[in-house]
Amino acid sequence: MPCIYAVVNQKGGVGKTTTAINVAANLPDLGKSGLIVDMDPQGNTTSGFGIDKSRLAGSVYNVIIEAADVNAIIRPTGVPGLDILPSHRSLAGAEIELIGLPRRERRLVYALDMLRHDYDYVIIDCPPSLGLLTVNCLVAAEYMLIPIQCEYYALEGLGALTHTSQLIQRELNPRLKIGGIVLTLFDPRTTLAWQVAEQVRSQYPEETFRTIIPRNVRLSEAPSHGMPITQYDPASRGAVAYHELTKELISRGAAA
Amino acid sequence: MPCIYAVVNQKGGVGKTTTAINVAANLPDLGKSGLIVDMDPQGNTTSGFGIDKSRLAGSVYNVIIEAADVNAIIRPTGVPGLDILPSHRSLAGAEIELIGLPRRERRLVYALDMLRHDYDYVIIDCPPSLGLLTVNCLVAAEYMLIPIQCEYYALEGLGALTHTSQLIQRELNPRLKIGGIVLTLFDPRTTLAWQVAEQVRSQYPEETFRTIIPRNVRLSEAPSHGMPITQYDPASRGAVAYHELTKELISRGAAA
Ligand SMILES: Nc1ncnc2c1ncn2[C@@H]1O[C@H](COP(=O)(O)OP(=O)(O)OP(=O)(O)O)[C@@H](O)[C@H]1O
Ligand SMILES: Nc1ncnc2c1ncn2[C@@H]1O[C@H](COP(=O)(O)OP(=O)(O)OP(=O)(O)O)[C@@H](O)[C@H]1O
Ligand SMILES: [Mg+2]
Ligand SMILES: [Mg+2]
Repeated sequence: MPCIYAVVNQKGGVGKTTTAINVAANLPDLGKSGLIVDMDPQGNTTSGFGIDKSRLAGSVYNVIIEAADVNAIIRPTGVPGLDILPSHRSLAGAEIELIGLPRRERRLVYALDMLRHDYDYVIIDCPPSLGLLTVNCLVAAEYMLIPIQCEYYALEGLGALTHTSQLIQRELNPRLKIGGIVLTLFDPRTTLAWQVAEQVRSQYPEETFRTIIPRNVRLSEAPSHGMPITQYDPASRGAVAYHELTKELISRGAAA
Repeated sequence: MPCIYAVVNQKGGVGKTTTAINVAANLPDLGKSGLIVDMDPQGNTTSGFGIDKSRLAGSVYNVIIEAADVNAIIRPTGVPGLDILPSHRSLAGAEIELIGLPRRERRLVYALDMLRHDYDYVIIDCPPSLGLLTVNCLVAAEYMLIPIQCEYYALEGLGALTHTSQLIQRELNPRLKIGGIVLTLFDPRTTLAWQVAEQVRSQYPEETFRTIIPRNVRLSEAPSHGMPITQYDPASRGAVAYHELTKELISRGAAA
């Protein structure tokens, strides 16, 4: 049974995709196999690995809407030991289509139950909303990995997210818990960043990872080359931080 | 009949809220009256003006779901000449509730038709998705104001956005057009920013505003003080840029 993480925050642009890609890409280096699932209609995770969405035979859309075989749609990334269940633009219509389907919150968890390959980890990249696509992710996951940008609006959204996750824990998925909160896009030159980091750590001391992800332009360049940071610039500050974060995540899980 | 702009981009964190607030706040200084509408369940525009969402008597939720009187719910911001139709966390459930309502795409446009005050401009802040809330914004609007962050993923989303807006033009709102594309979060020290800016300008030469919004920490500090940049730090580079942008937007409209 893989360890399933949903990388989730309805606030936009906080580093969900960047965190999903670069944590997943570090897993094989640390001896763990992984599957990354792109549940965002934007498909940034899929293109971040250099995959052309318009030429895909199938995507997570077919899996959750048409109950297609997930094993037939999963494909390799450019990282040995890491596969992907890719997104497609058709996913944009899925939230409305899901409304009329039976067990609409459980379509993803049923699909992941059918996985033939025994991955150690599944990392799910969520869209910036709390609609049915994200609900499907939270029903399938055991842990939430919550990236928080060190900016004012970041704190605002945390209340709504914990409210939604408690609802899901109660009604749909009792095993869901916070796996960790990761401070991202940290710019040490601004007082705002230190203030927000301090506030998040004091509000969630246990959950907040020690590793902080700095703002590092190499992280935003990597997707334009279709590579995770581990391949694009493994010596960069961004790469070192994501390597440390992944080690911390694995050791936390092991300790649980 | 006010000039209605929807500030829209399904990519998260590109500066939609920051652009909506600071363009709207500049209107009275330029002799125009305005109403800002917060259609994002996160309610960042509402809190960006220092309004406590949990103490509101009513919000845009009541207007679009219960057909409450918009004139009774609109309230002043701290900027003379600018009012707000605020958001509320109940809006998070609106996308699912809208599905079962008659004329579900037109709830916002009907409400704005009932406005008693004759505003010059209405500025609508959209959530980071292309669901029914954003569709309501695009049906109500005459112009789309599209913020684009100068980063790789920003270009990815433009195709999906133009696809959706053409659908809306054809099926629901023939007067909808691109009012302008504004380059945001521009950091001149990175080559990526120049590359993306160059690519957007060459793909959309007519639509892209001359004014570029620089990355400026004062813009991200202002909301924590509940003020637009025009009040928080009117001499900052961010304030000057949004003043120039608003002038350009008004003169474009006048020329149309
Ligand atoms: N630590 C970092 N340093 C520099 N740039 C970063 C960092 N993390 C993310 N970025 C860049 O910031 C932008 C937003 O990040 P990303 O797309 O990962 O956020 P997201 O939460 O997935 O956004 P969305 O809400 O649209 O899904 C991207 O252009 C990305 O390349
Ligand atoms: N020009 C700028 N300079 C510095 N910071 C900025 C600038 N524009 C926006 N920001 C900050 O970047 C973050 C994202 O901006 P904002 O919230 O306006 O984007 P958004 O597109 O509305 O996000 P969402 O998709 O969640 O609605 C915020 O913390 C904001 O304060
Ligand atoms: Mg993303
Ligand atoms: Mg916003």
